[in-house]
Amino acid sequence: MAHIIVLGNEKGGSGKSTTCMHLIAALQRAGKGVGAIDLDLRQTSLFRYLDNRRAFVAREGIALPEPERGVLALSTRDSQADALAEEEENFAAVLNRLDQSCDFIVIDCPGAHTRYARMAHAAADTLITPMNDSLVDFDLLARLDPASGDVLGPSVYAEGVWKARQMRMKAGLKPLDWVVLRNRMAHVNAHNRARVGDALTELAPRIQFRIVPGFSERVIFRELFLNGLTLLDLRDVGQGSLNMSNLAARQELRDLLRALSLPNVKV
Amino acid sequence: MAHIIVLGNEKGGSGKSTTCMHLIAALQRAGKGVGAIDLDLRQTSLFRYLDNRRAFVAREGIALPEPERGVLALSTRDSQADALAEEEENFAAVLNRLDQSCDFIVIDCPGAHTRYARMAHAAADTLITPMNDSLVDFDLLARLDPASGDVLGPSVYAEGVWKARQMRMKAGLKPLDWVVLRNRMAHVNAHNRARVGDALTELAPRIQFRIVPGFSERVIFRELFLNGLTLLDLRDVGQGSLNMSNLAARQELRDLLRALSLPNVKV
Ligand SMILES: Nc1ncnc2c1ncn2[C@@H]1O[C@H](COP(=O)(O)OP(=O)(O)OP(=O)(O)O)[C@@H](O)[C@H]1O
Ligand SMILES: Nc1ncnc2c1ncn2[C@@H]1O[C@H](COP(=O)(O)OP(=O)(O)OP(=O)(O)O)[C@@H](O)[C@H]1O
Ligand SMILES: [Mg+2]
Ligand SMILES: [Mg+2]
Repeated sequence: MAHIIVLGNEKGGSGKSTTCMHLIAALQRAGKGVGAIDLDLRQTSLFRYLDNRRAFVAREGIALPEPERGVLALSTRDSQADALAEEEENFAAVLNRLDQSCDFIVIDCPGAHTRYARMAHAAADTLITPMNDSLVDFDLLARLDPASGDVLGPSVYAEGVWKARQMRMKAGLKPLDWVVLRNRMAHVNAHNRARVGDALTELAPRIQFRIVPGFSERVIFRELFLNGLTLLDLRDVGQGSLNMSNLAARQELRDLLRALSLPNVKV
Repeated sequence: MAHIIVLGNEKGGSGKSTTCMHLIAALQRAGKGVGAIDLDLRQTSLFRYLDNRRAFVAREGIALPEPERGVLALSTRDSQADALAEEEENFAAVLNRLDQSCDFIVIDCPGAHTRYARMAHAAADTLITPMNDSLVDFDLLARLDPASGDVLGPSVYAEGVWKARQMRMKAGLKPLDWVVLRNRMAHVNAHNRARVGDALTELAPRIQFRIVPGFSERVIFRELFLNGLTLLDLRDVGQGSLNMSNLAARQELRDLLRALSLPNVKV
């Protein structure tokens, strides 16, 4: 049974696709068979990143690990109920196929509450929610009292995860491991980071997620997009000159992988 | 006729809601009547920001300018065609109502290609597209050749704007002013910023947008969210201690407003 990892957060630009790409790279380099599903069917940021990688390999003649892909199409049926039924069939079929050959299936969700995204959240063994170090992003997890900073109640994305957990329990699946990480953190902004950190620490036990080490704002996480590369590929492509920021980026990725405690993955 | 400003970018987390909130604040302080429509019907980040503002005013007894709101609901009809027809009626009704009392109507779009978002893009007199200083964000405007950096062709969001322009022309409306700004820029990353800047400069004449000054990554743009405040409100609430970053932030907002060249707005 492949272990299903979902990158989910309805908040846009929280780092789902970026984290997804780097997780795929890290798992492949740990020797695992990885399947990738891009549920952002319009933007397809993950598959674009992977297309760029494929083009780089073809152009430069350098071998790089590439995941197997699961491709899903949007139903064109006019009735919502019919469209849902068709997409549920597609989703199950793709998961079954990838399950045959993969140790891990990594699913990148869009920043929206689509039918496929809801299916992915119910199918996830590990749900990774990256977020900006921001009370605006936090607002999609829970509402805070402006005066006291206390958690007032869950917001729309947390409620969605709760529903997915319910579906999972009804289907008799093992519990979802929900992890939240902060992304694009800057060293400056210590006060804001403490406010967000405190809010997350208070919220975590209430809606059942654990907080794992995340990523700093580092241009290395995005400047290799056109070539489809990640920092883990730099040695293979002969750009192994790891400066301070890249070494730190490697460590951040390693710390995340360790904290995820994935089955049979030694870090 | 109220001038309609739309914040649009299918790419999530590009700064639509943040730019929207600060533009509303700036226009109100320039003495204009402002209407606000939040088309992110699930996250409602803009209306949450405004709700927090309203709660602050009630709690602290400090008067602050608040825009008029236009509220839209998602159609629950099962057929796509029926849902579209109902939503088109809702949209026109809300615009007509706000038009009576507002100089400007500001519309915040979600990071997705929804029916209401498409209507907003066709209705926009000014379309503001904020984006991260990133080739990943750029990828939603156009594809670049990885080797040469040349623009290969428009991507999904640029095509959406083109379709909106077509609808506008057929309806006999004046041309859309499409402006693109970079958001969350960091002083470090000069090389990456130059790459994105060059790509934007090459693309601008081809798909007909102009580039305007944007915003740096500054915690002042997000740390006041819980109280619904912007940096323009700090003097009114007695926190007028403008440090270097806040003064620079003010100037960035002023520079944007000037570059927008809005009717009857002196900056
Ligand atoms: N740690 C990081 N350092 C630097 N840039 C980053 C980092 N993480 C993400 N980015 C950049 O931030 C932007 C948003 O990231 P990304 O596209 O991964 O988010 P997303 O959650 O997948 O967005 P969407 O909701 O649109 O799918 C992109 O421009 C990306 O290149
Ligand atoms: N100039 C800035 N400086 C600091 N933080 C910023 C800035 N602009 C935006 N942010 C933060 O970046 C994140 C994304 O911004 P925002 O929510 O405005 O984007 P959006 O395009 O409306 O996203 P969505 O696609 O989810 O609607 C938020 O956490 C916000 O607080
Ligand atoms: Mg994405
Ligand atoms: Mg928004």
